[in-house]
Amino acid sequence: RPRMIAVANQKGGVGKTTTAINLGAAFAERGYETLLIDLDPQGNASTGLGCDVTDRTFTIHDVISGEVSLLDSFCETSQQRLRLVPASHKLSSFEMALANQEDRLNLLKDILFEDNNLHDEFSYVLFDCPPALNLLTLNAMVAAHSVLAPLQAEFFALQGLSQLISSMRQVRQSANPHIHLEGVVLTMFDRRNNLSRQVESDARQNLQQLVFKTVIPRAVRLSEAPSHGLPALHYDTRSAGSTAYRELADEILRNHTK
Amino acid sequence: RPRMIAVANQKGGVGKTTTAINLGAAFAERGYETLLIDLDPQGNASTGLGCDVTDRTFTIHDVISGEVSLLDSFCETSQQRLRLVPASHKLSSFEMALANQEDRLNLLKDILFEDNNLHDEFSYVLFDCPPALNLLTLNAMVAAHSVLAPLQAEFFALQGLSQLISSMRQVRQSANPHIHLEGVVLTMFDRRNNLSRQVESDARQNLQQLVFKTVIPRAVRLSEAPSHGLPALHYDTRSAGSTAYRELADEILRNHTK
Ligand SMILES: Nc1ncnc2c1ncn2[C@@H]1O[C@H](COP(=O)(O)OP(=O)(O)OP(=O)(O)O)[C@@H](O)[C@H]1O
Ligand SMILES: Nc1ncnc2c1ncn2[C@@H]1O[C@H](COP(=O)(O)OP(=O)(O)OP(=O)(O)O)[C@@H](O)[C@H]1O
Ligand SMILES: [Mg+2]
Ligand SMILES: [Mg+2]
Repeated sequence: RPRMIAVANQKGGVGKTTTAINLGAAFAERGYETLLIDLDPQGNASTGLGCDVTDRTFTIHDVISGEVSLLDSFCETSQQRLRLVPASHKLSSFEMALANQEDRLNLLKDILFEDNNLHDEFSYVLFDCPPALNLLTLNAMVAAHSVLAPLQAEFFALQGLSQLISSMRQVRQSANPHIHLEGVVLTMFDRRNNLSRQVESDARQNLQQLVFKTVIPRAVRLSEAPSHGLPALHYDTRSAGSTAYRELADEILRNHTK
Repeated sequence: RPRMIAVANQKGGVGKTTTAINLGAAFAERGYETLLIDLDPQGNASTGLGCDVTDRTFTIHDVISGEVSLLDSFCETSQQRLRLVPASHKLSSFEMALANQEDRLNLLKDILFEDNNLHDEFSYVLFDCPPALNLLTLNAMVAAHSVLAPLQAEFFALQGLSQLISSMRQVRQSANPHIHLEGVVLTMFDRRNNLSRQVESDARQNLQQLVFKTVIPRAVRLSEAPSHGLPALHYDTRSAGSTAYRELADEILRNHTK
């Protein structure tokens, strides 16, 4: 069965989408069939992979509302073996619409587990989550095996980490006994900046081996790539950002084969 | 009556909290009594002004649920004339808890208008909004006179602007005929970076005079200040970030006296 990883952090702008896109592309490059599901109403992962609002025949919102099967909703990306289920603005009313539904936390999980084809098709499924511990993110945590938390090397981002971890613990106790932390990855790291180094040392001290050895540097090519609808691995394959995400993929793959 | 400004943008990490704190401090420095209401469950504006989770006697959640009056919930900050109503984690269940309540969009507005003392006490009220077009942000848009939208000079941030503006228009048609765009302020701007300059020229072309002349540069002192619980205007008064936020305050004040 595919390994499912939720890329989540309620702090905004920490690199969730950039990590989901480029880690997905790196898994695909290494031969693993990968599916990226965009759960953010902003739809940045969809746009960043070249699937603009007008190109989205079906979205994850259509899948969750039962209008189309998961298998019919995939779209191809520029990266072979990386497929996408795009987001929709309609996701922003998800919470309000489902407030009274009993099994509202299991919607995503039920869809993914029903679909036997998924199990044969993919090795990895990544969820790009919105910047909130809301019903969409919780659905991803209930469906996933693990949470990958990008941590921007900044003060506010470090503050929010304990809340993210405690939410994950609550999901483990109530809805998904398997969910664990895949790891924390430092993003937008600038070696010359005291604050960056301070956040790194705090994180490694508190979380130890849960913090990936791989650190993603602040690299302008990572923020340019989405405007071309490409992962950075395609946009500028030898750039520092591309190299770092390949290293992160290798580190995760090593952990999975241990 | 105080002018109420919602600092909002559903894109995460664009500088909403940094703008709310430092613009608030600049208004206060210029002699205007200012109240900052932290509507984000993360509580970054509260922490950034030195009001840690353990110091928060009352929060905006307590005020909205009717447990305490607005006037009793203020706490002082290091800046004279700048007061804060802190956030609470409980805000994250706001949406779910109020899904069935008829007047759920007017809760904040009703509290602010009932309170006559507020009218005599303050010249400005700023709302720091969470990274979502959810019930909390919509409540701020219904209560406020205007929306101030920080725009990070990046591709994904520019993408989200049209959705923010269309949400504001919907609020104007349905719940608050006065709401208008105070302006868009470019943040984390780096003159040496092509993408930054590209985003600026796109924004000024599409939105023209709605984009403030003042541009907030990427400045490390702005991201260091919150770990000391101080606005940058206190932490490093002569830094580029502090100067830029003072200029922004002056530009807004000039617009208000025209
Ligand atoms: N390592 C990096 N170096 C430079 N820029 C980066 C890096 N990672 C991400 N960015 C840029 O920073 C901004 C925020 O990143 P991104 O949108 O991936 O974060 P996010 O956590 O998904 O945001 P949101 O909370 O809104 O979903 C984007 O404009 C992105 O292009
Ligand atoms: N002009 C700037 N220069 C450098 N760093 C900045 C600047 N403005 C904000 N920052 C830093 O960037 C990060 C994001 O800013 P901030 O938290 O204010 O954004 P936000 O929009 O409030 O985020 P969220 O969507 O999570 O509420 C913070 O760590 C902040 O300290
Ligand atoms: Mg994102
Ligand atoms: Mg904020």
